[in-house]
Amino acid sequence: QEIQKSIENRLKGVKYKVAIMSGKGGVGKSFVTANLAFALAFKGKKVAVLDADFYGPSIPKMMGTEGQRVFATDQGLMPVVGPLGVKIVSVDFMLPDDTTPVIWRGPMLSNAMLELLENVNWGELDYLLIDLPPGTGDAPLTVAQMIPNITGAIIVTIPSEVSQKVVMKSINFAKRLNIPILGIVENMSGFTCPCDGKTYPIFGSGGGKKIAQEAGVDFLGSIPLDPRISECNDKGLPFFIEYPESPAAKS
Amino acid sequence: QEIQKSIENRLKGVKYKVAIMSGKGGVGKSFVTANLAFALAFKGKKVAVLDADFYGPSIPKMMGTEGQRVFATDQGLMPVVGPLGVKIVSVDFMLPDDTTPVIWRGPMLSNAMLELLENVNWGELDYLLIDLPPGTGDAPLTVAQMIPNITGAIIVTIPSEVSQKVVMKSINFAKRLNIPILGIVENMSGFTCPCDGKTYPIFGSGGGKKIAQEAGVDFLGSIPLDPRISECNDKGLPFFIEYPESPAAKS
Ligand SMILES: Nc1ncnc2c1ncn2[C@@H]1O[C@H](COP(=O)(O)OP(=O)(O)O)[C@@H](O)[C@H]1O
Ligand SMILES: Nc1ncnc2c1ncn2[C@@H]1O[C@H](COP(=O)(O)OP(=O)(O)O)[C@@H](O)[C@H]1O
Ligand SMILES: [Zn+2]
Repeated sequence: QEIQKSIENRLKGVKYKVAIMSGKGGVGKSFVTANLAFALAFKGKKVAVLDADFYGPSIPKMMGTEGQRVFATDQGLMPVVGPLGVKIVSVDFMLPDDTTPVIWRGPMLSNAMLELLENVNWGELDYLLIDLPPGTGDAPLTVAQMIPNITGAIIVTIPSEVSQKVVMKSINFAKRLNIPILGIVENMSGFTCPCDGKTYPIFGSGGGKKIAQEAGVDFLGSIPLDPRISECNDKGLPFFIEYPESPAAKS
Repeated sequence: QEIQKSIENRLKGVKYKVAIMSGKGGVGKSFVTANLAFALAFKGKKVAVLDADFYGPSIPKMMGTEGQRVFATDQGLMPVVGPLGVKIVSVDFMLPDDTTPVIWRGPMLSNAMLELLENVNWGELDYLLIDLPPGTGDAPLTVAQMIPNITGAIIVTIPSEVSQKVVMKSINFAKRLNIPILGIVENMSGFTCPCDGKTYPIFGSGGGKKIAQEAGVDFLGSIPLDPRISECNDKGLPFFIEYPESPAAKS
């Protein structure tokens, strides 16, 4: 197809393409994507982030680039450049304002996604991180079917059993579409109270390891529930943590 | 249209139709829906729940009805009956097993939703609660456009600023589609540590009230982060809480 060729052309300078997915919303996919991007950029890598969640984009705010715009030039659509030189593309950079709902049905969403993939000028990159929305519908399908040679997917979950069920669906989705699974990151593993240093497993515990075993994939590590994480995300600042960011960053 | 008529016919015995939405995933929509249904049934009301999240259904597990089936009879599709007599319909009751991903694009999803709305025999009900998926795409649109006279929507959020942005989109979605907003419930407001009784605002604080003011709607109350809630949800047991469930239950 014509479209496939022009997408390949736009992505030919990208070494690794990694999707961050979960199936379940609110588990921390955007937080993990933003901090992975910051951590890789901090090590001197050339990194970009594609916020593929058109209905609920959180990347612009988490990466300190709220209200910026993507401009069209004769070289194509130029990404916004955030902290540490990370290039970012999100639908929020193309809307009148960021409280405007994107009320699109599947076909319109897929077309908008294809427009982006065909026209964004990413340049030379070591990593393109793709923050996928919850679910296994149009956006993940278009990404999986139209982006050539995806290096792999990092699956994010929280410990609860309710979330595991839905996360297993997205693992089976990745397997069906031949996307290699790089591993599982468990987020919001427990809150360590400053008053006594005790850890309270608010969403339960062990869910991430269990899924990794069931699905036969690596467990990349866990990230605690930490008020400073939520605060950094709200302020758009990188939160470097000694948790799986290092194993996840190696992938 | 033909379809609209048969949906109206199926819903003519339902007094109140309430959508529980948020735009953002993982804020506790399914938890609020399940407990609202249990609380209303506990007061003797006839209640049903439609799990409109086809990609990530959590209602069956939270309401203790995992693995059950919906059967077709000459009267139509008969809902599963859960604890306290609550009737439940979810796509998980129609899949081979609940880790099978629903890999459908928009049009297929909308058709499946219409099939359900046309064929489920709800019978006489006081309340039909509709648990909407995250986003403002095919599922919320089909519900908003095809279900006649929706009583209103309850919006669920967590306190973080990142979530508020996305929740505002779903409020604007409801306003555009003329769905009255019954109010805002803030969930995961803070964790009260048993060791010292101090409350830690893990996801920040005040987000729910702020959105209620900005959008000019009622603030129905807040629910704390509580490990017992996550546990009850994983076990499919009703967790009666003295928080906004009472004001929300009145709506
Ligand atoms: N480990 C954590 N500790 C505290 N807050 C977190 C953590 N991970 C994510 N958050 C917060 O939880 C909310 C949901 O995270 P987000 O990355 O938007 O999830 P998703 O992209 O899966 O929907 C955000 O407000 C974010 O700041
Ligand atoms: N107040 C709360 N305290 C502790 N856990 C909660 C609370 N509300 C929801 N949960 C848990 O958080 C996860 C997400 O909730 P869920 O209702 O599935 O969200 P949504 O339907 O918005 O995606 C589930 O594991 C649920 O058990
Ligand atoms: Zn404590």
